[in-house]
Amino acid sequence: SSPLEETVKTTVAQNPVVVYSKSWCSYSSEVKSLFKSLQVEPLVVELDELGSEGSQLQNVLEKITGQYTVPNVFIGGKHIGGCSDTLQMYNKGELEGIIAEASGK
Amino acid sequence: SSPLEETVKTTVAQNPVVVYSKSWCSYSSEVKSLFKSLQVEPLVVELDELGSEGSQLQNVLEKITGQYTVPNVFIGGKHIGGCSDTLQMYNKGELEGIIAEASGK
Ligand SMILES: N[C@@H](CCC(=O)N[C@@H](CS)C(=O)NCC(=O)O)C(=O)O
Ligand SMILES: N[C@@H](CCC(=O)N[C@@H](CS)C(=O)NCC(=O)O)C(=O)O
Ligand code: FES
Repeated sequence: SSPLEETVKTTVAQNPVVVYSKSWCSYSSEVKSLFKSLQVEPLVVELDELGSEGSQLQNVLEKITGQYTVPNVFIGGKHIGGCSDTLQMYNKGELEGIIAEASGK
Repeated sequence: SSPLEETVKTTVAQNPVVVYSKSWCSYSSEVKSLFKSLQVEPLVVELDELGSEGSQLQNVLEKITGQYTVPNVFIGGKHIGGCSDTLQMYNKGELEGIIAEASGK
């Protein structure tokens, strides 16, 4: 496991909600807005603001999760998916529960 | 008016539906899918596939329309807006009419 892989694994283990995002991407904005409306403050990693490390991270995320696209969402260390996956969970009433669990509530 | 400005003006004048897009952008995909579902074939310009001309075009579009973001949609030479604007027009039942008009039907 590479250092960058370890970094990602540590990040998602230590933060209840993590969003790997791109700052100018509307799907990423939608997911960030959703969490904000639930009064949750995710750790947001803007891949486009990290120069070459950003694309390396995007590749590592694909290796770990099978998902190359953004947004890439983790809750309680668990890979949730992208924008549609997260919205679907919210619409099914499942999202708030797993957030509460991950936040140790 | 610069050559590139003239290019854009000619493009939107000569093509009933034009979408300035980015190939990996989900909002751009949504708009392209909408037109496809209406059996309309827009002229699609993928700005990310045009190297430096792509970003120049994006700047020219902002100069002409006031809109920097993608997708950037024109129907019958008229600036419609982005993804939300186009979807809103569709939901109001206005989109199909202006497409028909622009296609000379
Ligand atoms: N269905 C996915 C779509 C994800 C997607 O296509 N993301 C685009 C941006 S909107 C992407 O990551 N494209 C490649 C890139 O930006 O590197 C979701 O809901 O998250
Ligand atoms: N509300 C606008 C959002 C447009 C937007 O923010 N587009 C993003 C991509 S999803 C953009 O162009 N960002 C700057 C860029 O990609 O250069 C719409 O519905 O089209
Ligand atoms: S880049 Fe446009 S929706 Fe993600």
